[in-house]
Amino acid sequence: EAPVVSEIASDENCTKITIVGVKDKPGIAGTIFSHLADKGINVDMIVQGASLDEKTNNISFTVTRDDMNESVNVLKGLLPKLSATEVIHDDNVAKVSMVGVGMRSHPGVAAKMFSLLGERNINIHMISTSEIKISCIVEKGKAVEAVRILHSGFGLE
Amino acid sequence: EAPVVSEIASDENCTKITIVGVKDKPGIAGTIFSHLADKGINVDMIVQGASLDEKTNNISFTVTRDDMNESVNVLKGLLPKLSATEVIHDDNVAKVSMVGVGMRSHPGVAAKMFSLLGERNINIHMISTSEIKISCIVEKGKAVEAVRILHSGFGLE
Ligand SMILES: C[C@@H](O)[C@H](N)C(=O)O
Ligand SMILES: C[C@@H](O)[C@H](N)C(=O)O
Repeated sequence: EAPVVSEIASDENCTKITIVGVKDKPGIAGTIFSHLADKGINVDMIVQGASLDEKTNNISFTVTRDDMNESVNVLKGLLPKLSATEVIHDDNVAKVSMVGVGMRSHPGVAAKMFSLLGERNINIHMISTSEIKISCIVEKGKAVEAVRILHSGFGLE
Repeated sequence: EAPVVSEIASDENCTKITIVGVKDKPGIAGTIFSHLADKGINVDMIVQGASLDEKTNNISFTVTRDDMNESVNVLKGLLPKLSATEVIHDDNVAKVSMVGVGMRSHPGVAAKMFSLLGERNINIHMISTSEIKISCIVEKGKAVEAVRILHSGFGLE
């Protein structure tokens, strides 16, 4: 089927948080997100790439602005238990998402989204994809422009 | 709405690839995935966490077994252009996914998935989430057990 991008939107009520240097062993992710869940914190995107050394890894995620400080405090409290290095956070971000069908079987769709943003000098901080949704975290001030150029590039004006 | 996990499945035709130390500047992700798309390579998950230093980043993604070698070669060819360090890859992996509704607004769902896997000593290599799907990359040999314990833990026997 031809890939159909049906919706492009941004969400500026978004902050990104990364816990750095956690042990890459079973149970760590469960511990982190259970502690956040216990505080009633809704986590939106969770993104973890592959460990480079199979010893440590970093886990990035996003929460609303209201939950950023509490999330950071929860993670800082866990640093010793996780043997992790630090927690970094940034509230100057927004999520830009493209929703569609058939996107996985069309390798060019994600490439085109990333290229359109790159051509306008919009840096992509985080990426998460599924068959029906591609989400990028960008600088908050660029979210409106990002949606506009993606609408234009994908013919959704 | 109560979170409803409707489906839990694994995909063993999965290999993970990471390009390490790419420049964290606009256009890099577009370049990488355009080159892969030009070869007709279907990329499944793309996962990029936040850069730690705003200078470099790593990008992980998955492709089928048939596409792993070509993907690695494409990336190796791009290393100079991207000022990247290396390409790492692992074919001893599988994707385990939970599909549901209302998962984003229920912070405990991802935490429970990660904890169930952790309790059985199943290490999580990569994580990618959306409102309706949580995907984890684990060791291939653990995929069947992972699906079984998640079915049991979420009451989907
Ligand atoms: C690392 C890569 O995602 C880069 N930040 C880009 O925007 O293309
Ligand atoms: C880093 C973290 O994801 C760890 N590998 C775990 O399985 O919990």
